[in-house]
Amino acid sequence: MLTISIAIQKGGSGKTTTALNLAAALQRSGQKVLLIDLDPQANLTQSMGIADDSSFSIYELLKQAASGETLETEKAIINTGIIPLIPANLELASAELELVSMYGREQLLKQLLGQLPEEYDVVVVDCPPAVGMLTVNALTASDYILMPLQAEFLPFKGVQRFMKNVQLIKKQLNKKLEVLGLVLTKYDEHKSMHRQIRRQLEDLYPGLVMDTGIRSNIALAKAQEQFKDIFTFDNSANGAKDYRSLAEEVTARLSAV
Amino acid sequence: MLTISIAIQKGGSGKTTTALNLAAALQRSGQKVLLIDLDPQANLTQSMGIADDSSFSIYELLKQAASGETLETEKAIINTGIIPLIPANLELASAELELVSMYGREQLLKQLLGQLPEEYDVVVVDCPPAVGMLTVNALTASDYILMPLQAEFLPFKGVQRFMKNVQLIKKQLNKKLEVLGLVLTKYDEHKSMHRQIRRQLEDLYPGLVMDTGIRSNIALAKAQEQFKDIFTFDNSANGAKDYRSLAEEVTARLSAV
Ligand SMILES: Nc1ncnc2c1ncn2[C@@H]1O[C@H](COP(=O)(O)OP(=O)(O)OP(=O)(O)O)[C@@H](O)[C@H]1O
Ligand SMILES: Nc1ncnc2c1ncn2[C@@H]1O[C@H](COP(=O)(O)OP(=O)(O)OP(=O)(O)O)[C@@H](O)[C@H]1O
Ligand SMILES: [Mg+2]
Ligand SMILES: [Mg+2]
Repeated sequence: MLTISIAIQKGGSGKTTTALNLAAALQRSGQKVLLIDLDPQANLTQSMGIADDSSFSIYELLKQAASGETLETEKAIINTGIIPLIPANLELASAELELVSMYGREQLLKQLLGQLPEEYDVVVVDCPPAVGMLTVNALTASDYILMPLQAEFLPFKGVQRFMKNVQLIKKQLNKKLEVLGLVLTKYDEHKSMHRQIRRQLEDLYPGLVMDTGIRSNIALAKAQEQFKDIFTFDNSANGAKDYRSLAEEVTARLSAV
Repeated sequence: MLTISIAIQKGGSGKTTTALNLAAALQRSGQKVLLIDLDPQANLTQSMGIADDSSFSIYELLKQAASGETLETEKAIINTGIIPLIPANLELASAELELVSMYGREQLLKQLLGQLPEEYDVVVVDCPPAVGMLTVNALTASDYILMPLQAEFLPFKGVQRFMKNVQLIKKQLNKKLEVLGLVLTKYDEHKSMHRQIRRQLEDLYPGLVMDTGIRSNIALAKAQEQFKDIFTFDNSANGAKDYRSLAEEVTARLSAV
């Protein structure tokens, strides 16, 4: 079972959109996938048409792990019709503070993933725009991190700082963590700025920038409003082509290891 | 002196871009403006060409306030060449946790604003994509909150939840806080989804949606790369027209009170 965190602290980088559509593409290619919404905004949960105020979510599971109780992971998994999901709820906003003073506070998600009821091939974790206790839990539990970002100046500054955080977490909490790659989102190759920032990223992080760029495509936002992944919404849309291509590239990188 | 927070938890909503360019437009219309970067990402600071690892930033000021020391606000203000700025630095990331157990922890920014060396007409505060101790400090200290957001499904879900947080903070911490408005960013009136979400917001929050929508304009991102506000970068760009229009609308709303 491989665990991939979709994480970067820069807001609006396409984390949630990538978590859902990469997971859907992997599932369509035959993988057994589980999604986890680790963001107090609960956007992934909302985009799958699931209530963001359920009584048993990732928050309740983390609290069980923190207090050493039996982990009821099966109870938390919702069969959404697209992909199984452990949802977030609004209470998760208080998790950052509540977890801070608990023993083994960075290992809670890792514990949960050790107690899943089924054999999943891939677990995909959607993270919040912050490097707090939730993202740290995700990276401590993950084999890989995939970082989406727009090819613009502020995201470019942000990824450089985030990379340092990732290296620190790898060193202190999870030596097996690898950067799967950086994927450019809302990419427009007609914009000179996007091409230039792409090149700068390729120079700065050789081999890490995915060949696949996710082009700007309103179908990706429209699909979320209808609680669909992009393939179900419009399999011929650019967004579908790009996320299919991303899934192939991710699979190739995973097999190359 | 009026204090306006640019805040919403949804990432990539255009907070930092709005903080800088609204402030620049207000200054050009004759107001004496101060900018405060309250985001550990320090994007506003970076977009003004200021070091994001200075030794005396908003973080050090907040710590002085928390420990009851003399507040050296003057020392923190940088004359950037565009607008005076109290910068953020990387340490601010630990502020969320450090401030949590301090007395009067939500009032720290308010204390600082009571100790500014000069008479500013407007203070504009850029907030992080989170409703944590930093955003709570901003809203406790502010007269107004302006919420930028994209006219898409996930931001639409996000603003509804954020509004509840704002009302709670108003009730418990700052009865004078008013919502100045919601401003649509990266708006494309050719996209039916954007028009539809705009209408839904106008129905849900009558009178709150600003008439001015900030159109999608790469010049806004390019200006940040050159450490310029949009007016200095390209005064004829759509981004300049839209932020000028936003500033006029904001000024009109402030005078109407
Ligand atoms: N390639 C794309 N083309 C067009 N719209 C996109 C694309 N990717 C994402 N979006 C839209 O941009 C908005 C932000 O994307 P998303 O929520 O996935 O980013 P995020 O990084 O998860 O944000 P946050 O930091 O708040 O968690 C959403 O409305 C989404 O539908
Ligand atoms: N109207 C616009 N047209 C084109 N690009 C824009 C526009 N507004 C913002 N951007 C760009 O979108 C990206 C995100 O904007 P910005 O950083 O201002 O959002 P934010 O809400 O402050 O993000 P965060 O949640 O990370 O603080 C930046 O690269 C910025 O230059
Ligand atoms: Mg998200
Ligand atoms: Mg910002």
